[in-house]
Amino acid sequence: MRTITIGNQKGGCGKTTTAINMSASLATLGYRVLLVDLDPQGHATLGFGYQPNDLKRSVYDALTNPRIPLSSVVIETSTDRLDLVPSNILLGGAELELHDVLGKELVLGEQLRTVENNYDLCIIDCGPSLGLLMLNSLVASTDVIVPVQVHFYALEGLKRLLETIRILKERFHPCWVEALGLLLTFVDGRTTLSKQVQRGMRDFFGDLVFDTVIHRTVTLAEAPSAGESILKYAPDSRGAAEYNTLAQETLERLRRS
Amino acid sequence: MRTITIGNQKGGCGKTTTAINMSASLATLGYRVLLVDLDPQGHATLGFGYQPNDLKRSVYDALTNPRIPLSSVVIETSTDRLDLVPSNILLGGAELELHDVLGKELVLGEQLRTVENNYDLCIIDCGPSLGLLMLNSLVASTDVIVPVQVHFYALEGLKRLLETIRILKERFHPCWVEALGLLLTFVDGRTTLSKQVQRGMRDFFGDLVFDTVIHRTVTLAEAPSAGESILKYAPDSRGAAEYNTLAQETLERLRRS
Ligand SMILES: Nc1ncnc2c1ncn2[C@@H]1O[C@H](COP(=O)(O)OP(=O)(O)OP(=O)(O)O)[C@@H](O)[C@H]1O
Ligand SMILES: Nc1ncnc2c1ncn2[C@@H]1O[C@H](COP(=O)(O)OP(=O)(O)OP(=O)(O)O)[C@@H](O)[C@H]1O
Ligand SMILES: [Mg+2]
Ligand SMILES: [Mg+2]
Repeated sequence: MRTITIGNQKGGCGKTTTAINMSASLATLGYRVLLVDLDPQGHATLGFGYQPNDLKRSVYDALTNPRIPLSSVVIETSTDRLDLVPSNILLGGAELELHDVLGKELVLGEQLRTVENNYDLCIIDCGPSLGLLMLNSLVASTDVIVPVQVHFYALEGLKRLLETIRILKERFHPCWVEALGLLLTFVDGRTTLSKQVQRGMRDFFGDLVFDTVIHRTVTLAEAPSAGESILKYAPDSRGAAEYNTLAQETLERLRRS
Repeated sequence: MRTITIGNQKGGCGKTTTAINMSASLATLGYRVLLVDLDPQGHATLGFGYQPNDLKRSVYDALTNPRIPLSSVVIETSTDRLDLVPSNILLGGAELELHDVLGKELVLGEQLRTVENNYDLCIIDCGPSLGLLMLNSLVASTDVIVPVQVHFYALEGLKRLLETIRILKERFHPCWVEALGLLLTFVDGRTTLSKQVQRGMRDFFGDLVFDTVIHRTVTLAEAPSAGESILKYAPDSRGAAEYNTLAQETLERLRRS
């Protein structure tokens, strides 16, 4: 089960939108996909029409109580072959609760291993932080995709994130996660600034940058309010086409790596 | 010196853009304004054309070494009557360094008091976190403005922020900061989602929401790359007009409170 972290400590750069829509796209292509909501904000959970506060069990339980099997937390989504490990605000207390636990960076990986035969791919939606949850995600992953919003401040902070990932890999064993790619998001085809930032990103990071970019579109922002992925909400939209193309490019990169 | 925190732990909701352009607007109206960059990312510093890594002294020095007077860190900007306390990545180490210092939440306020006769208004640009820096900002402030990006997830998280501010005020004495208002940012006049979220915000928060809203415009995103406020970069733009109107509404609210 290839496990992909969707991570960037910057807020609002398109992590959840990418996690939701890439998962839906891969499932629609025929893969069995598990999407893990690892953000106490529960945005991926909301984005599939669930109310985080109504959950009887969530990822928090699976992380803090090893006797609760992950399979008892997993719920289905309206997309075939796409299951969800939902999250809610309780997850905000996990870091404190696990503080003195030996192997606290490994708990997510251990739980994911108990279901790995049921899925081909696992996608983990991280919140905007570099704390224990993100660490669990990276340690449990084979790959990481970094969504990067295309604006003036895009480059700086990104170098630091990649450096952080590198340092984490040295400090935690085993940790095989590799950067699968940087995904440019909120692209605005018309502005000079957007073109400049894209070119700057490709000059500096080369092939690490996905060929696929995600343009800013209204339907991508609306889909969560309907509790659906973009493939269901607006299947003919540009957002749906771009996330389908991204899924294909991701599969290609996974095969090559 | 009325001191206004521009704060929201959510990333990319318009804090820096508001801090820069409101400060410039108030200075242009004739007030003496001090803008404090309290984010290790140094975005407000970059937005006025400075390179954070080239700074000889920054807010980090003033916070961690009481023998460095704030006045020796302050630099001018290209806008008359607008000075800047710049920041850089060193500030990221301040929280750790101040960890065992008695009165660590008070250090910014103490430094600001040493210059308060030189300015009418102080604006503090906070980074996206609820840590020691934000705490210093709130404890040093008389008012807080919360920029809120208008999108599906806007309401939840916001209630938690206001609750956090309330709790902080109870725990730290003295702390008189009051919410001056919620500023709706990235408004898109054309989409249903944007209108729905705005209405939801005003229904729930009433008069706390500023009448002025900031629409998403290309020039607001471009101005930082020119190292200028929107008033200099595109004085006839919608962004300039809206931040000027916001400055007026802010002054009105300050007088009434
Ligand atoms: N390409 C796009 N076009 C338009 N809106 C978008 C696009 N991508 C994301 N959005 C919207 O922007 C907001 C932020 O996106 P998203 O939630 O995916 O970011 P995030 O990185 O997960 O944020 P957080 O750091 O809070 O977890 C959401 O309201 C989302 O619907
Ligand atoms: N109204 C707007 N229209 C277009 N672009 C905007 C607008 N407001 C802000 N931006 C751009 O969006 C990005 C994020 O805005 P900004 O830096 O002000 O947010 P922030 O809350 O300070 O982010 P952070 O949490 O990283 O400090 C910046 O590139 C900025 O130039
Ligand atoms: Mg998210
Ligand atoms: Mg900022």
